[in-house]
Amino acid sequence: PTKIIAVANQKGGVGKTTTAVNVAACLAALGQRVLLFDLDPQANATSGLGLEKVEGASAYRVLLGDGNLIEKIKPTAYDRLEVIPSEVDLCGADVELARAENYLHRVASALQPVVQADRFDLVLVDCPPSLGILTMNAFAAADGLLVPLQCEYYALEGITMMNRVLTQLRDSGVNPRLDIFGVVMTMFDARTKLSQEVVGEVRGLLGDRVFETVIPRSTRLAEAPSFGKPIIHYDKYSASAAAYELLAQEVLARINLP
Amino acid sequence: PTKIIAVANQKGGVGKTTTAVNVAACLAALGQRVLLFDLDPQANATSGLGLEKVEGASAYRVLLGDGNLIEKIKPTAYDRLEVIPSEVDLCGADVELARAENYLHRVASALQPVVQADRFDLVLVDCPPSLGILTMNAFAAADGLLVPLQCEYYALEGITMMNRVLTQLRDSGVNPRLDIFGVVMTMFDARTKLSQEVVGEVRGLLGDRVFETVIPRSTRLAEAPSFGKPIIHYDKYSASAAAYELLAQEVLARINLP
Ligand SMILES: Nc1ncnc2c1ncn2[C@@H]1O[C@H](COP(=O)(O)OP(=O)(O)OP(=O)(O)O)[C@@H](O)[C@H]1O
Ligand SMILES: Nc1ncnc2c1ncn2[C@@H]1O[C@H](COP(=O)(O)OP(=O)(O)OP(=O)(O)O)[C@@H](O)[C@H]1O
Ligand SMILES: [Mg+2]
Ligand SMILES: [Mg+2]
Repeated sequence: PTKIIAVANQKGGVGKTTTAVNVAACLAALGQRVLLFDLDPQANATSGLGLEKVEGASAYRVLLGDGNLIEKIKPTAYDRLEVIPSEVDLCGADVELARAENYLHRVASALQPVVQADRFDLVLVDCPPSLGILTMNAFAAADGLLVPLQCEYYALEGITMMNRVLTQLRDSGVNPRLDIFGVVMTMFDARTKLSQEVVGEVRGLLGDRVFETVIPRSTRLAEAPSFGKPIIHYDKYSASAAAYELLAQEVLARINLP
Repeated sequence: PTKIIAVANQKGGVGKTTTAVNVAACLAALGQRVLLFDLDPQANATSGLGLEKVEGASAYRVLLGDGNLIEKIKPTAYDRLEVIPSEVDLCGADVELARAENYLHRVASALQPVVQADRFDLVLVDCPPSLGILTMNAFAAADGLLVPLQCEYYALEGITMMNRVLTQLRDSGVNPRLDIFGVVMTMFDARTKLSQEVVGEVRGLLGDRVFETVIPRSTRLAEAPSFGKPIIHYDKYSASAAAYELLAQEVLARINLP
């Protein structure tokens, strides 16, 4: 059965897109069939995988009830990895959806034909940096949340807000099974006390929800998107490629848990 | 007369809050009377200035028509620097405001009594990482936009989106005078080619809208918020404190231009 995981954190710039793109690429290299669903109007995951932004190619029309999500699926240069691209028309989605019926379940119902077709083992949804309607839609559709967390102070503050929203969505019945699938610490800089302190604090707070693998801060990761390549195809032998390969193995093990 | 500048960029984690807090603190140290208006539900600017997040202390009720913004103004530990704090109730603002009358001009009308009181030389509005209704409200109220831009590839992609929105708001009459007041390059890492390339490209695209001062990547800047202090009060003699002091002088010179 196809699993749906939303990569989300309302704090900006914590590595959501970088994690979605690289976990997707590493899982595809491990033999999984993966769909990356870019739900952020910035469309960074789209360009991070080497695709152009094309007007009308996003899920926007489908979320408003026009057409089928399967038609929006595009191939990438990488085996077993496909993408639903984004582009700027998604900008209008929050306001438009707010006025639509059943406005929190538009992503869930749009994904149904994809899940029923059983083409993919995993759908990863890259979310924008907010708790707006697009992100709420991803939460309503997801089996779990993958939360990238930067090893910095402001990012730490965001955990309480995220937890509050999760509880609300669970208790209100929007998605009773919604929970944190895993937290991954990103941009870890071993030379700074701050990184060590934040990782210690997060492991204390969230225990074994936090993946063992920590993603180091690395310029190679920031360079790769300008070539439209995931790190394992841009610099295969780098420390950051190794880190994402390890993380992908942890994600796979956790998905397959009973 | 009081000038209103929105610190904005829909790309997340580019240094909006860090720039708003530190430019505000440096301008106050130069003798300006500054109000920092935290319009981000994450409330990072609030804690970055050492204030607690208090339920009901944000502008939320006032934006929905209940009460006066002047009552929400709080002092900080720093002379001539005051703040309108944020807290999590602002999370609901986007959806609530979407249904309100005149929903794009709520911040502008809430700020009117503050501007008429002439208590401040400058109001800096820290925006969330999105082009949602709260950010649009800040754009409608602003005399200009201060756009922090991270020296990285994904951040570069965001410029076209920002420009598109500005043109829309100007042409539709929401704010005919809206323009980019200035762009500041942030998290510059002199050791990487990527930083140099991005700065070169942005100066080519935006010319003298880009401030001369470039903010270096520095751990001291990431540490300061955990002590609730702007950099000039946390580590006065650091390179990043010097950079923000220079930037504040450039901002002041540009504000006073005829
Ligand atoms: N481990 C890392 N080391 C160094 N740079 C990184 C790392 N992870 C991500 N980056 C860079 O940091 C920036 C922010 O990362 P990214 O865009 O993936 O975050 P995001 O959470 O998706 O941002 P947004 O909130 O805007 O969607 C990007 O320029 C990216 O290339
Ligand atoms: N020049 C810098 N050098 C190093 N770290 C920095 C610098 N500027 C900001 N930071 C750190 O980077 C992270 C992102 O910065 P900040 O929170 O100010 O960005 P933002 O654009 O306000 O984010 P958001 O989009 O979530 O509002 C923070 O942890 C901050 O402390
Ligand atoms: Mg992203
Ligand atoms: Mg911020």
